[in-house]
Amino acid sequence: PTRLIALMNQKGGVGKTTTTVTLAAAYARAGRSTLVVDLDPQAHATLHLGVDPAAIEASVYDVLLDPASGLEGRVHSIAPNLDLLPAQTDLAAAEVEIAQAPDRNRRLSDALAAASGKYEFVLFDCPPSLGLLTLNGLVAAREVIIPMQAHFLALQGVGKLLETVRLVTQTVNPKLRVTGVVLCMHDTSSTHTQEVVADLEAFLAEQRTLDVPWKHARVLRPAIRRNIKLAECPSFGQTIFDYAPTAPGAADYKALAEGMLREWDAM
Amino acid sequence: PTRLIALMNQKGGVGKTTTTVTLAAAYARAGRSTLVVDLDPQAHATLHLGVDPAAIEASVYDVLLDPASGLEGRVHSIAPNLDLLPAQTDLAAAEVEIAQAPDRNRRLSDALAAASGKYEFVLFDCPPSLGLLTLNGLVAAREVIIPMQAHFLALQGVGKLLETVRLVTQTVNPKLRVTGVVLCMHDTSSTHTQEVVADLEAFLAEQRTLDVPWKHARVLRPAIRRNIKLAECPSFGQTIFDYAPTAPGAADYKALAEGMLREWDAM
Ligand SMILES: Nc1ncnc2c1ncn2[C@@H]1O[C@H](COP(=O)(O)OP(=O)(O)OP(=O)(O)O)[C@@H](O)[C@H]1O
Ligand SMILES: Nc1ncnc2c1ncn2[C@@H]1O[C@H](COP(=O)(O)OP(=O)(O)OP(=O)(O)O)[C@@H](O)[C@H]1O
Ligand SMILES: [Mg+2]
Ligand SMILES: [Mg+2]
Repeated sequence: PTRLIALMNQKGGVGKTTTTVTLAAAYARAGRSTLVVDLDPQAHATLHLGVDPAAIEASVYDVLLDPASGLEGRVHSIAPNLDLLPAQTDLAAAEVEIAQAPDRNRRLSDALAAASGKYEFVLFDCPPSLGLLTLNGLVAAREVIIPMQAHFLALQGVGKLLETVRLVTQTVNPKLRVTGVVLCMHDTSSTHTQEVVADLEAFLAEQRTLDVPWKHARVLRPAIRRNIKLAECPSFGQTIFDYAPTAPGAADYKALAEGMLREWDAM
Repeated sequence: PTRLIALMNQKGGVGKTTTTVTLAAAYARAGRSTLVVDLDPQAHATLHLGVDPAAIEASVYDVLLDPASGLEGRVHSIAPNLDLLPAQTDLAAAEVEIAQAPDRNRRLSDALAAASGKYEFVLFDCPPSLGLLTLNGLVAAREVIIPMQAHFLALQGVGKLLETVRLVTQTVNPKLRVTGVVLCMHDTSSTHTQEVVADLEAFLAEQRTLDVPWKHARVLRPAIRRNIKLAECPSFGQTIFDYAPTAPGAADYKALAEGMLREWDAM
C-alpha cells in the first residue's frame, strides 16, 4: 500500500523542501519507488531535482485545474525509483482559480487516486502557508511530517499547524495522522536547542493520551545537522547523495530514512 | 525627516524579524527614536520585544481596519527611543477583510501619515508573502531593505521581489527605493556562500545604469554571522543587546546599524 506523506510547516525556510527531496532520494536508493509532488509555486523541489520550472510543458498546476486528466505526460523520471510531478510559478494562480470550486481541497487527492498505486511512497512538498495548495497536500496525504528548526520562534507556530491538521481530519480526511517532527539545520551543541527539543518532546508525550491526530507523533531521529553542502547541492540540481555522499548531511538523512523504513516495514 | 523602512522578503525564515528588531534596538540605543511596526500575523517581532500578542488590547490590525483612528493606545513603549505597534494573530483576517476596499494598499500609510513625524525611524517587519500586509508596508515605506541568506534557493526569489517593488512604484508609491540587502545567518567560510554573494553583487552592479528602484541598492556590510544567541534571545523577549551584548550577533548588527546611520547622516 502506498504511503502518502505531506511535508508541511507554514513557517518558511525550515527545511521542508530539503527534507522532501532528500528523504525521497534515500527511499529511491533503498529500492522503493517514490514520487515527489512539488506543491510550492517557488518550485524549489523541482529546481533541487535538476528540472527547470520555466522550461517545462506541464506541472501539478494542470493537475489541479483538471484532476480527471491525471498525471500523464506531467511526471519526470529523475533517477531509478524517483519520479517528480513538478511545480511552476503559475501554480500561485491555482489557489485563486480553484478557490470557489466545491472540491477545491480534494483535487490533488482525486487526481492521484488512480496513479499513486504504482508508487510505494508519495511525498508532498508543501509551501510555507496554510492555504489551498497545502490543504490539497493534507487531503491527499495519509501522514504528516513536520520539518522544523529547534528555535523558540519556530515552536510558536506548531499549535496552529496541528489545529489545521485536526480541522482537516474533522472535515475532509479522517485518516490523516501526524507521524512526527524532523529537526532540521540542527545545532547539536546549543543548550537552548536542547531545551526547545525537550519542550517539544514533553508536549508530544502529554498528547499521547488524547484522541488527537498527533497522539503518536514523535521527534524523528537523527536530527539533521546544519551542513552547508545541503544548501549547495540545489544549485547543481543534485541531491546530497550525488553531490557530497560522504557529507554529514548525507549521513543524517540516510540514517533518518533507514530508521523510517525499518519502522514502517515492521508495522 | 522620518526614514520609513520596510524589511521584506517573501521567502520565509531569512532573518526579516531578527533584522527589524535588532536594527531598531541599535538605532534606539544610538539615541534615535524608532517605531517598529509588526505586520506579520505570526507576531514574531512582537514576541521578540517581550510583548505577548495574545494578551494585548489592540494592534496594527485595528489600525488597518480603521486608519482614521490612528495609533492612539496601540503603541507600546519597549525601551528608551523604542516603540512597538504590535501584531496579533487575527491580523491574518485583515487581508481578507480589507481586500475589496479601494484604499486597501494605503491604509497603513494613511494611518501613519500624522503619527510618524515623532519618530526618526519607522521599521516595518513584513510577513513572508507578497500579499496585502506586505503591500501596506511597501506603500507606507520610502525604502526597502531585503534580509536574505546567501543560498542558491534564496537567490531564486529576488527577481520576483524586485518586480513587486517596481509594480508598487509604478502604481501607488513612486518614491519607494531599495536601499540594499542584509546578509543574514551568514556562513563566512563557505566558498558557495561567497559565490552567491558575488552573483548578487554582480547583478546589483549591472542594474546601476538602469532606471529601476533598485539602481542604488547594494549589499550592506557587515554580513550578520550565524550566532545561536540570536535564536535564543526572542524566547526571553529580549534583543541581543540585553541578552548577550558581547556576542558576535550583537557586534555584527551594531556595526551594520552604525554604518547605516553614518551613511544616512552624511546625505
Ligand atoms: N541541514 C541544512 N544545513 C544547511 N542548509 C540547509 C539545511 N537544510 C536546508 N538548508 C538550506 O536552508 C534553506 C531553507 O531550506 P528549505 O528550502 O528546505 O526550507 P523550506 O521549509 O522548504 O523553505 P520554504 O518555506 O521557502 O519552502 C535552503 O537554502 C536550503 O538549501
Ligand atoms: N544570525 C542568526 N543566527 C542564528 N539564528 C538566527 C539568526 N538570524 C535569525 N535567526 C533565527 O532564525 C529563525 C528565522 O529568523 P527570522 O524569524 O528573523 O526570519 P524571518 O524572515 O522573519 O521569518 P518569517 O519569514 O517566518 O517571518 C528564527 O528562529 C531566528 O531566531
Ligand atoms: Mg520549500
Ligand atoms: Mg518574521
